[in-house]
Amino acid sequence: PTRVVALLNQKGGVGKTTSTVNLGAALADAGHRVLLVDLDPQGHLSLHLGIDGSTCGEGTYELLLDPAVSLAAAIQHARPNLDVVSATVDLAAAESELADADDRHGILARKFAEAFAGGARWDYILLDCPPSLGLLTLNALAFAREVIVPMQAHFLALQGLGRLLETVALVGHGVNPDLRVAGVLLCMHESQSSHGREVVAELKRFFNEARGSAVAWSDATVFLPAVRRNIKLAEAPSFGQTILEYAPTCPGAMDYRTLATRLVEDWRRR
Amino acid sequence: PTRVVALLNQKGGVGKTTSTVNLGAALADAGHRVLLVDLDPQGHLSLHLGIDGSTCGEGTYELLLDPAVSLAAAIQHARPNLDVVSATVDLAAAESELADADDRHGILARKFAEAFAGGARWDYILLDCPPSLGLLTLNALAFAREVIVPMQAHFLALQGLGRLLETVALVGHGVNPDLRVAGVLLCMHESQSSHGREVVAELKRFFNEARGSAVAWSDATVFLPAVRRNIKLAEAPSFGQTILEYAPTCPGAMDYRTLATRLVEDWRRR
Ligand SMILES: Nc1ncnc2c1ncn2[C@@H]1O[C@H](COP(=O)(O)OP(=O)(O)OP(=O)(O)O)[C@@H](O)[C@H]1O
Ligand SMILES: Nc1ncnc2c1ncn2[C@@H]1O[C@H](COP(=O)(O)OP(=O)(O)OP(=O)(O)O)[C@@H](O)[C@H]1O
Ligand SMILES: [Mg+2]
Ligand SMILES: [Mg+2]
Repeated sequence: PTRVVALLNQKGGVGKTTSTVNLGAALADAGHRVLLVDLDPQGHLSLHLGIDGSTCGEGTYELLLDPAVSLAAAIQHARPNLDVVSATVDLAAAESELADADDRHGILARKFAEAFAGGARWDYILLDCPPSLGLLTLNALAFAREVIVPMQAHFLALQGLGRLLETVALVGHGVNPDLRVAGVLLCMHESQSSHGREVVAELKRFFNEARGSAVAWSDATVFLPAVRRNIKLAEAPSFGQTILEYAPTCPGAMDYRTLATRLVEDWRRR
Repeated sequence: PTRVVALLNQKGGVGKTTSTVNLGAALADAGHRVLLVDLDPQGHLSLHLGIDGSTCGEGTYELLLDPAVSLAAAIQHARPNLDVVSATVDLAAAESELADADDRHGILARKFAEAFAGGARWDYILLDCPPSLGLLTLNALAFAREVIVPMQAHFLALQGLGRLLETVALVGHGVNPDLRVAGVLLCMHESQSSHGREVVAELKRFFNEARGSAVAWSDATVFLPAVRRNIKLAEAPSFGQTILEYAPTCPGAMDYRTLATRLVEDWRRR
């Protein structure tokens, strides 16, 4: 079955795009067919991969706004096994342009349903969300089967988690009852910090208390390994490269590869 | 004259709040009268200082929405020389609630004008902006005299700068002709990284090319020292403390103190 994962956090600069690109690259490198969808008007996903979102024809904006545009028309082959749907700054207008559209949260899901019916197949679809809980993120949540929350193990980062889970719960009760929160992905992690350890302990306590309950995060975990802070991960996008291309043996590359392997095993077992 | 500074960056998690609190604390500690205004519905500024924004009576929301609320009613004395106007999550509704208000970008400026006329005085007013270029940020820009842009020396962080400066230029040409961009404050800086140095060089080149022109950033600089990445800065808010209270001799405290001193000297010279 296709795994559809939304990388979600309304807080900015927490590692959503870096994780989407590098997890996607690690999965593709391991032989899985991967599609990355950029839902952020900043267009950093395409930038990170060295793709020019504005010259590539149809992208996320056209896919959401134009009923005549199919998913196939919006897909670029970025790397072997790694397809991309690009975002451009036009996407910023989507929120208002779609304000009166019918079922404006289900557009992404519908375009994908049509594509699947037509035989399109990937093993993993990763949705890079913008730092907000608006229409673009809601389209991701209406389509996704799971949510991964990239975040830093900082006190201030914990504060937004409640509101994020509320939004997931809302969509889960409404339009997407199978939506699950798979867990938290710790990014830019500094393992020597006792503060970091306390925040991680707090997260684990929170998820443990939800075990056996009816919430969407009742079997959520804190993924290990944490992705360590590693400047190579910030350098790679300036060359339009994934971390596996830019610095295949650096800690950042190791962490994302290990994460990809663990997620595949996890998913296989369920 | 009162320095009114907006700490601005539509990108999230770049150090706006950490810088507002700690620069403010350093200025207050040096004997200046400081007011911090939280314009972010996340309310992290109050959280950072150990103030409960929701129980403190009037805050930014009431100040913007209720003509009967004066600035004086919204002020809390957080520390010696350090006053605060708190934000609560209600502030998230301000954008839509003010959509049809007259001169909805000038509300903050008007409330302050009334307060100044009544004799209110601070040496420095720092405005902590949310990660967006919407109504709350525009109120900051309509009132501020200068803009400081906290950012990380990362490739992806450079990408949003153009749009940020466009917005400043718009407000500068319209409602606030004296608005200047004082410069960029490098946050979470890793000085050993050659990538960081390249990004800093790029920023300096960009500002040098603007010298002598008519833009709002024609005398902008990259402030030194950069504020180094230092986990203490992420720990302090979990205790409701400024860095000067939490770890007065750590690199984070040193950097913000040095910065405060340099800014004061800079401002004195102009
Ligand atoms: N583990 C890491 N070590 C060092 N730098 C990192 C790491 N992960 C991400 N970065 C850098 O931190 C910044 C923020 O990361 P990223 O853009 O992935 O976050 P985001 O959540 O997608 O941000 P936004 O909310 O703006 O979309 C980027 O400059 C990125 O290159
Ligand atoms: N120099 C630093 N070293 C280590 N951690 C830092 C540093 N500066 C800020 N942080 C931490 O990084 C995170 C983001 O910082 P901060 O909240 O100040 O950014 P922001 O721009 O105000 O974010 P937002 O856009 O959400 O308002 C916080 O958890 C903060 O504690
Ligand atoms: Mg992103
Ligand atoms: Mg902030």
